[in-house]
Amino acid sequence: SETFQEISPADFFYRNRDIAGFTNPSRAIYSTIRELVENSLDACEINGILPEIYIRISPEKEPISDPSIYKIRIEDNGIGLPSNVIPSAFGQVLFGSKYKLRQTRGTFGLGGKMAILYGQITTHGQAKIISSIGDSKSYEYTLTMDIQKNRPIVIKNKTHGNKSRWHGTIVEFTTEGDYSRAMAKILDYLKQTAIVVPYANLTFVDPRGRFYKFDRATTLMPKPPTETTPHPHGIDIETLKRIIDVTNSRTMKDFMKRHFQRVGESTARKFLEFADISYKRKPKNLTQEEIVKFVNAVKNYEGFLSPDATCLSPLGKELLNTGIKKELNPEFIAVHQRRAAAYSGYPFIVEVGVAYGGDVPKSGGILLYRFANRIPLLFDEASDISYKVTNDMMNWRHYRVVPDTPLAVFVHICSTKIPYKTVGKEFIADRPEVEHEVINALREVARHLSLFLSKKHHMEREKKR
Amino acid sequence: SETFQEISPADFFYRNRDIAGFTNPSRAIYSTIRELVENSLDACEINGILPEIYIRISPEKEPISDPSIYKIRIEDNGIGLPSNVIPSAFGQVLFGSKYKLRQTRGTFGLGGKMAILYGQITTHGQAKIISSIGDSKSYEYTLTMDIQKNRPIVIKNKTHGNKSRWHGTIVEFTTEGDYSRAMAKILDYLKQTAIVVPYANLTFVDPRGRFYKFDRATTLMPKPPTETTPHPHGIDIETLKRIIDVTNSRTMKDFMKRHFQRVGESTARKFLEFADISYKRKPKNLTQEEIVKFVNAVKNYEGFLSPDATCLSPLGKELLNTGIKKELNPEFIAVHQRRAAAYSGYPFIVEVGVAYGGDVPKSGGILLYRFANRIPLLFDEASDISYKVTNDMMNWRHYRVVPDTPLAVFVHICSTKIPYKTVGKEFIADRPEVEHEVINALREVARHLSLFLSKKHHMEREKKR
Ligand SMILES: Nc1ncnc2c1ncn2[C@@H]1O[C@H](COP(=O)(O)OP(=O)(O)OP(=O)(O)O)[C@@H](O)[C@H]1O
Ligand SMILES: Nc1ncnc2c1ncn2[C@@H]1O[C@H](COP(=O)(O)OP(=O)(O)OP(=O)(O)O)[C@@H](O)[C@H]1O
Ligand SMILES: [Mg+2]
Ligand SMILES: [Mg+2]
Repeated sequence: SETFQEISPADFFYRNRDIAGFTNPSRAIYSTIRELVENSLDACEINGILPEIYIRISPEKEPISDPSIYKIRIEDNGIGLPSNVIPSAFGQVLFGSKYKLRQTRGTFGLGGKMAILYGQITTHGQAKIISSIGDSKSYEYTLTMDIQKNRPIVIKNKTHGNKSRWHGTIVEFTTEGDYSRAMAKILDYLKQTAIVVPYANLTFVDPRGRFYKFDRATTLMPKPPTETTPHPHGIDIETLKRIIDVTNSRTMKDFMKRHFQRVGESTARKFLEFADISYKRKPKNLTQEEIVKFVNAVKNYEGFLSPDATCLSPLGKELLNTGIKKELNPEFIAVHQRRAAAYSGYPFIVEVGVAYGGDVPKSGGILLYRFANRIPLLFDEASDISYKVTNDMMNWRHYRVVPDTPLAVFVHICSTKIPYKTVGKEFIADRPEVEHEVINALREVARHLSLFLSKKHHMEREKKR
Repeated sequence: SETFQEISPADFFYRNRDIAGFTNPSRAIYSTIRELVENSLDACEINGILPEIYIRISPEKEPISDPSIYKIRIEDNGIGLPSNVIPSAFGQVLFGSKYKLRQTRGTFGLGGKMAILYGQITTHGQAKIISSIGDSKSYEYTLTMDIQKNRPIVIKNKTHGNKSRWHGTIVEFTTEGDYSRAMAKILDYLKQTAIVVPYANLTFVDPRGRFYKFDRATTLMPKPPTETTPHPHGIDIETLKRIIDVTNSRTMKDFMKRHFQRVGESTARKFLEFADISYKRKPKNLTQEEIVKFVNAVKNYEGFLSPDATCLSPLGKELLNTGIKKELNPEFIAVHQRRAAAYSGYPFIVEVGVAYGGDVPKSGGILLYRFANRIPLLFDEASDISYKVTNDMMNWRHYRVVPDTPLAVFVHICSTKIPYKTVGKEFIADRPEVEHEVINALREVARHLSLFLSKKHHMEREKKR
């Protein structure tokens, strides 16, 4: 007869770590760096801090013979963490500060822990975390993860004075990595991060002691993304019940206005009339049938304003233009930002750029750069919606683009919830609303490219005469 | 300042249900059916029971206007469940009987719960489970899931007499689905399941009351897969520490022989000598350094026998041949089963078939059928390793195959751990060892195809003279 078992979420992601991007020492060291950098950038940007991030990978033994043991160290000047949450933030899977409706790189409460977990199972090491929120103290923890219980084990715990009122976080641990195989991707990741985060100072020291400095190109930071309330179209029975549980509203009308974005007096009344629920009804008294009625009505009601995108923080045309120019020095650039759209109640903005000539490679198809919430996506290109739109759906011939045209396409999507297909955050699912935005954005820049190419063609023919 | 939160695994997969294949009502009803059928087939096969599975999707309101509310009911004659685990098996995420080293369809402890969860958040319904292990009692539970706590809530609980000593499980709940959009995929899934599970009786009744019967083509069942012990190459520090925790071995030599597959007296001694660990050492006394030394040595030692594949249950050439013939009635078939291989200590067997002519479509590229542990994979084809090998790596021209050749390729992989790329089990990651097996298997059948095509070509030229 069968034996039954429950496992913790840490154990689940330990057993299935390839699903989170920790497949082998080469992929794991890449995922380690990207998860840590994304945590540091979030910790700076959310709080309007110009990021200063220092990353070092140093060999634990020489000579290096990959795969090898490395010490990973990352330092940032972000908001830091309060002492009491440090062990859980770095030692408990499904714990974090990003379970909100807000545009952040982090979303699962898992990434930093996966990096530490992989280091622990390959080197038996301990992770050291030092952090301060910028007050008079900084806190140092040495910890390991109890994977079966999904609990941090604090080995050591020190409090230091913080005279300089430094704020930030330092994370240090050992891990097995194949740096020589991952190097190109790691450098690519940092370089592309510098394109979309041009206000950050990134310093990377590799195992051979080589310095890579990505100096900030501007001190102008885009407005930080803000937390928003749910849109009615994002509501299902579970979400509704949770809001009812915590509400102080004494009427359904007030409930609608308080808990949903962009619902005012008249929208609330009209919707409740459409849903056939009395606007005076006490939310906590709704019956099961009324809850189902509400959720069905919310899906069918067409009178809601579209989701508010002011909470989002897109790159902007200027930043995208500058980044593409710096990366490819092209003969021609066109960028376009679509108006905000939504899928399942989540607002999102698509921004694209197309570059022609200059350093754009002449062969090997269209060079595609993909970004989501300012994160460069470097793997599984062929599974991504942007790849499908760029290569299968766009009719480039219509815009005078032929197989050998040196073309690069940049796609950035920002949202309160990026529809990643996997926990490893490498590609985006093909949602029809997202597909619609990407293809229309590409057609817009392709139009400008087409005008340029026809002029260029015309001038070249003139020259020949 | 940031606020921190921990969430349960049920909450994690609720928020990220698209990662588990529950994206929208059309995809969700497909995923619901496949997760339930896979549970029923496991419950039969693991125990050598000829499967009798009955699936019914019935509309909760007429006329149907998709997406719509449906009642889902599935009955099987499998091994059933003991009363005390029924609530957790169907109401607690990351709970199950398949966290073992054994070839089963289930692997995550999540699928059945996702189906019930999606039904609950779209219809506020309750799930009814009736099960018996074939003794004098059967047990009926009505339950819902507390998603935030990841605990089942038992609403009702009845014990019935079981005079007929029936064994099996019945699962029933309501869910929102878009059956008209999902219908083709659901029927395809059942039809392809019948190909690789020809000893099962499957009955499906759709929302319009139409019966689809897939009668068993044979009563011969392949030997059931068995549970196996870890192979040394599958060991990391965490796994080693867990085995040390539970071992009764008093020497490292005995530890090696008892806990690892295919390690006998001489292999144990030779390996421990290679690892520079005394074979008399008590496992529970190993120091941290010795644990690291052991794990590093295990990766580098080349004297281990390859992982034992006798625990696996491949389809077999005859079954594959019969299934392909029944599906496509081709002019020519070739099938091949590779010898067992391994990745990361997990044994796997690749079996392929190629079919030409008959009902194979003449256009639209090579028709690819993918299976893993006898599960048909119907989505995300372009991301799957078999697609890449079939379309990007195979040089079909070399085998006389041209763009309009009516060709179908079948790939089945069985393993104690299928390297799925996602929790939704729709495509397989490109592990180099798996890629190697698939391409060599395809070349083998392509050779036979090539001989056939050249004969056919020759005979057609003869005819023309
Ligand atoms: N460098 C840092 N500075 C400040 N806070 C941090 C830092 N790194 C991690 N944290 C905190 O620890 C939490 C957990 O991080 P972790 O990477 O595990 O998950 P996440 O970033 O929330 O989501 P994801 O799994 O998508 O990365 C974060 O939510 C954040 O609150
Ligand atoms: N029809 C059934 N008959 C017998 N046992 C069942 C049945 N359905 C589910 N179970 C039991 O419930 C457990 C949980 O099922 P669930 O589908 O949630 O996870 P799983 O099958 O173990 O893994 P996966 O998430 O990969 O499907 C199973 O492991 C099995 O023990
Ligand atoms: Mg993170
Ligand atoms: Mg299952």
